[in-house]
Amino acid sequence: KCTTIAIVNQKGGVGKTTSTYNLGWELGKLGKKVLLVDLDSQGNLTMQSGVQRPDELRMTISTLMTKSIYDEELPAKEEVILHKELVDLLPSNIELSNVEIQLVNATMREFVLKGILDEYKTDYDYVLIDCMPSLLMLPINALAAADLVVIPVAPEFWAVKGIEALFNTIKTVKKKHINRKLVIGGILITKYTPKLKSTKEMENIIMDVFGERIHVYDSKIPSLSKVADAGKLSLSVRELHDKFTIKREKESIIKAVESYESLA
Amino acid sequence: KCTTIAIVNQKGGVGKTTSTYNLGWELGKLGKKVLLVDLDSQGNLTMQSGVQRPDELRMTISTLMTKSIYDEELPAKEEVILHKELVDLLPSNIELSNVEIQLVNATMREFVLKGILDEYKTDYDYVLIDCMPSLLMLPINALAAADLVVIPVAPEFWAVKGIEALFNTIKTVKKKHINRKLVIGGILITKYTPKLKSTKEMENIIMDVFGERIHVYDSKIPSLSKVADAGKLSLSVRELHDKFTIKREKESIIKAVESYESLA
Ligand SMILES: Nc1ncnc2c1ncn2[C@@H]1O[C@H](COP(=O)(O)OP(=O)(O)OP(=O)(O)O)[C@@H](O)[C@H]1O
Ligand SMILES: Nc1ncnc2c1ncn2[C@@H]1O[C@H](COP(=O)(O)OP(=O)(O)OP(=O)(O)O)[C@@H](O)[C@H]1O
Ligand SMILES: [Mg+2]
Ligand SMILES: [Mg+2]
Repeated sequence: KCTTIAIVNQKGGVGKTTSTYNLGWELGKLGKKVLLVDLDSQGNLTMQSGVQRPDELRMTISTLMTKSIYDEELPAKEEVILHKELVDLLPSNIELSNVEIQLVNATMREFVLKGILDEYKTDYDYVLIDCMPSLLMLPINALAAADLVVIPVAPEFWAVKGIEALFNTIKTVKKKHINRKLVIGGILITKYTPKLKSTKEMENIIMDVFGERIHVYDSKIPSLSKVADAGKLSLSVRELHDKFTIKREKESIIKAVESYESLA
Repeated sequence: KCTTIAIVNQKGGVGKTTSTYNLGWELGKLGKKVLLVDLDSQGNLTMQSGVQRPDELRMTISTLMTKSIYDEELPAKEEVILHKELVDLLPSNIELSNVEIQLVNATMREFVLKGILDEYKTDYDYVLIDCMPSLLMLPINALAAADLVVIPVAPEFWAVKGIEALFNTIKTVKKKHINRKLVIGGILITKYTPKLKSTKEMENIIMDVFGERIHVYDSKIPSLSKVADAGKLSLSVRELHDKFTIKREKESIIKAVESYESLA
C-alpha cells in the first residue's frame, strides 16, 4: 500500500521544498521506497535533487499532465523518473506554469495528477508532492491525489494567519467529494528559533487556535543556516551532516537531522 | 504623471509585501500620493494595512476585475479604496483566486488590471502593486500595467536562481507587445545579513551574474526581527521606530527605516 502525502501551504518561503526533500530522504533511510513529485514550476525540488538546469529536461511532470489532458499515451516510468540514492523524483520546470492554464478547461481537471500517480506509484511506499505557494489548480490536484496533507508553517505572522484559508480549502476538497478520505497529517513548524520571542508567540498562537483541530507535530525543524546550505549543495541535511568531519560542524546541523528523522 | 511599480518575484517569502508597504509609506512621507494594490489572494498587504479580516470586505480588487471582465460598470473610488495616513489601498482577499481562473478565458486578459488602474490612478503620484508568488495571469496583469518592475530578492540560493526565469518573463511581456515600455527598476536585496557568509556569497552571485544587465539598488534591507514585528502590528518600520521610546529599541530598527527611505 502506497501513502501519498501533499506538502501544502500557500504562504511562500515556509520550507515546503526543504521539508519534502528531507522527509523523503529520512523515509528512504528507513528502507522505504520514496517518489518525490515536484509540482512547482520554480523547480526547486528538482534543483534540490541535483538537476542544475531543470529547463533542459526532456520529460517532466508537465509532459505527463499535458499528455493526460489530451488523452495521449503516457511514457514509461524509466523515461521520466530520475533516481537518487534514497529517493526517486518526478521533476518539473517552468513549463508547469502552462499546465496550470491548461487545467482550467480540462475534463475532470482536479484528477489529472491522481490519474498519473495511480499508474506511476505502484513500486513505491510513499509519494511526496511539493506544491507551489498557491491554492489554485495544481495544489488542488495534489490534494485530490493525496491520502495525507502536511502543512509546513514558519513562525511568522502571515504564515500563521494563512492556515485558516488552507484549512477551508481542505474542507471544500472533502465536502465537494474531490477527495473525501483526505486526512490532515498535521502542522510542521519550520524555521523554529525557540530563543526568539516572536517564535514562541507564534507557536502559542498555533497551539491555541489550531491545536485542538489539527495535530501539531512534536518535531520542529530548527532554523539553521546549514539547512539552507544543504539545499544549495543539493544534499539532504543528513548527507551534509555525514560529510562534515569537524565535530562542531556536525553539531550545527544534527538537530535538523534528528527532527526530520523523528518526523519520518 | 503617475508612476506604476510592480513588485514581483515568483519565489515565496522574499519580502514582496513588506517592501511594497514600507516603500509606499516612505514615498508618502516625501509628500507623494500613493495607492497600494494588493494582487495576492493571501491578502497580506491588506492585513499589513490594518484590515483584520480581509474576507469580510464588501468590495476588493476582485470585485473590480470581475466587473471589468463582464463589462459591468466600475464602482466609485470611495466605495473600494481604503485610506491610511500616508497611503491608500485597493484591498484583496481569497476571492482573488477565482479571478485568476476567470482571466484565462477573458478578452484581453493581460490588460484587465491596467484598464482598472487607468481609471483609478488619476489622483496619485505612485501606484505600487504587490504580487503573489507566481508568474501566472495576475502577475502578468501587474507587469502589463506597470511602468517599472522592482524585484525583491532574499540572499537565498533558490531566490537567486529564480531571477533568470523572471527576467525571461519580463522580456516576453515586452517582446509580445503586452507592455513594450516596461523598465526593470532593479533588484532589491532584502533580509540582508552581511555577517553571514552565505549572504555575502549570494550578493556576489547577484552582482556577478546580473549586475551588468540589471541595476541592483544600493539600499539593502537588513534582516531584523523588528521588521517582521512591524508587519504583525500593521505598522510601517518608520511608525514602529517612532513609537519606540527606549534608545536601544529605536536603534534596532533604524537601519531598515533608512534603507527604505533611501530606496524611495
Ligand atoms: N530549517 C531551516 N533553517 C534555515 N533555513 C531554512 C530552513 N528551511 C528552509 N530554509 C530556507 O528558507 C528558504 C525557503 O525555504 P523553501 O524554499 O524550502 O520554502 P518553500 O515554502 O518551498 O518556498 P516557496 O513558497 O517559494 O516554494 C530557502 O532558502 C531554504 O533554504
Ligand atoms: N528585512 C526583513 N527582516 C526580517 N524579516 C523580514 C524582513 N522582510 C520580510 N520579513 C519577514 O519575512 C516573511 C516574508 O516576508 P513577506 O511576506 O513580505 O514576503 P513575500 O515575498 O511577500 O511572501 P509571499 O511570497 O508569501 O507573498 C514575513 O514574515 C516578514 O515579516
Ligand atoms: Mg518550494
Ligand atoms: Mg506577499
